[in-house]
Amino acid sequence: MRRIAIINQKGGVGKTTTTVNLGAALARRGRRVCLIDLDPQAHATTHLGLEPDGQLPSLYHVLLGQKSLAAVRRPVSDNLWLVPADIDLAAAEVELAGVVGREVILREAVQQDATPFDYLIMDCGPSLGVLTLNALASADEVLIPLQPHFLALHGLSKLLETTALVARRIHPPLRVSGIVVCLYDATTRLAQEVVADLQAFLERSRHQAVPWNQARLFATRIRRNVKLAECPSFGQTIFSYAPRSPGAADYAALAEEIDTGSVSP
Amino acid sequence: MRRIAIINQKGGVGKTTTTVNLGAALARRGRRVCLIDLDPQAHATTHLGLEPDGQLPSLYHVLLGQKSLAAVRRPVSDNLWLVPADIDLAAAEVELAGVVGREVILREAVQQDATPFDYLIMDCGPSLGVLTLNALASADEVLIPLQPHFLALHGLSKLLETTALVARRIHPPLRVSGIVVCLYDATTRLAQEVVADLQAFLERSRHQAVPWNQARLFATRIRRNVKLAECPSFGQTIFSYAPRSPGAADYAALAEEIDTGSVSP
Ligand SMILES: Nc1ncnc2c1ncn2[C@@H]1O[C@H](COP(=O)(O)OP(=O)(O)OP(=O)(O)O)[C@@H](O)[C@H]1O
Ligand SMILES: Nc1ncnc2c1ncn2[C@@H]1O[C@H](COP(=O)(O)OP(=O)(O)OP(=O)(O)O)[C@@H](O)[C@H]1O
Ligand SMILES: [Mg+2]
Ligand SMILES: [Mg+2]
Repeated sequence: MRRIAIINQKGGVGKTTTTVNLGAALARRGRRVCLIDLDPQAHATTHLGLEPDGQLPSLYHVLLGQKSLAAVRRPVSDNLWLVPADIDLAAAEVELAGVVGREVILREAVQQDATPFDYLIMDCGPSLGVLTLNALASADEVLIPLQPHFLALHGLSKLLETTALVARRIHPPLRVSGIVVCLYDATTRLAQEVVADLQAFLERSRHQAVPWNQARLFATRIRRNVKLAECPSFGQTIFSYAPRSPGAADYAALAEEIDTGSVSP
Repeated sequence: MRRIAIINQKGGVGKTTTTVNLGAALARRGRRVCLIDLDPQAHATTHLGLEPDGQLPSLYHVLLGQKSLAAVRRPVSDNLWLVPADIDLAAAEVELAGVVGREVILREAVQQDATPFDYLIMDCGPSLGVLTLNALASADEVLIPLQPHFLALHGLSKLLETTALVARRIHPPLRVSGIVVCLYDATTRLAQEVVADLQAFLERSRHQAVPWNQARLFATRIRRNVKLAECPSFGQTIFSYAPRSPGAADYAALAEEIDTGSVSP
């Protein structure tokens, strides 16, 4: 099972949109995919048509040791399952503050989960707090969605260092597998310049003894496409809502690239 | 002095862009403006050309009682000052966890600050943690930047409830003054539908005994304009970088609307 944490502490860069639509695209390729919503704002949960109203059996109950992952997991569509978040997850950050091994509770739950999946994909909110640390400690791969704006590279270094720290202290198998450019405005020079800066940054890292010297920039870029912003309001993924849109094409290409290692031209 | 907290727990909706450019626009109108960066990611600080490298005298030192606001405040341009954030602010959330009155430390510092300003504008990160609570407890007005996407309204209710709670328990003068639509894509039906939903929501609230029944939707909408995304990379506000751009026109109009209560046509 490939365990992927979708991480970026910068807000609004496409983490949730990527979790939901990449997950759906992999499911359409016949992979069994389990999504986990680790954001107290529960956007992946809402995106898939559930109501996080405080009544939902959720990841919160798993982190507090009250339920197993299997007990709160729900089928979404063929090959696609979701472990939802709910608003009480906001309290978890505080409630877990004093607990021993608070960053590895999710990892334990995943290890105890007997259900076979091909992919586990974890959506994190815009922070590097205990919920995000749980994702990092449970993952073998980190996928970083990144909006090609100025502050993107600034935040990236900090994020990579945090990943390295978790890898060293808590979970050695962890590695940054890749960065995916999201919200890509091909027409703007800004996007092209930031992507060029990003490629140069990754190139320099190749020759350094840093844990992300194998990180790749995915060839697939997710272009800005209003259909991707519309489908959450119908509780759907892009593949049900607008299967012929550029958004659907881009996430299908990303899934192929992640699944096989390359994209058909 | 008008004390405005720029708040939205949703990531990437234009909080920092609004803090910096609204602040600059008010300064250009001759108002004395002090910006405070309350986000450990320090984007407002970086936007204005400073380097949050752990060496900056910053808001962190104020929250820990080591320095006054005046001691860390820096002039940015005419009429515009900044109290910067720095990376060590991330530790504040944890370090303040046990401290009595941890949500009102900034308010005390503001009250002890003898320097006369017309506006205090506080930029918050995408969370409702102790740093954001400090902003709410120090503010008399809350300004909510909002991207007209589906999840905007979802998050708004939660945000308004939090504001009401702070007002009731910690800081009674607090009120939501307004919501400003940011990243507005006038060409998309999605943006128009969400704005219509927002207007309906605010209209319904008028007749309820809720603390936000006076909240207004600003007439000024900040349109999506790549110039606004480019200027941080030069450490500039939109008014130095691209003074004739739609981004500059929109923030100048917002400043007029906030300063005078209405916009000249
Ligand atoms: N490629 C795209 N084209 C158009 N809209 C997009 C695209 N990707 C994401 N969006 C929209 O942009 C907004 C931010 O995206 P999203 O919520 O996925 O980011 P996020 O990183 O998960 O944010 P947060 O930090 O708040 O968790 C959402 O309203 C989403 O619908
Ligand atoms: N009107 C606009 N037109 C084009 N780009 C914009 C506009 N407003 C903001 N941006 C860009 O969008 C990105 C997100 O904006 P910004 O950082 O201001 O949001 P934020 O709410 O402060 O995010 P966070 O939740 O991470 O603090 C930034 O790269 C910014 O430069
Ligand atoms: Mg998200
Ligand atoms: Mg910001």
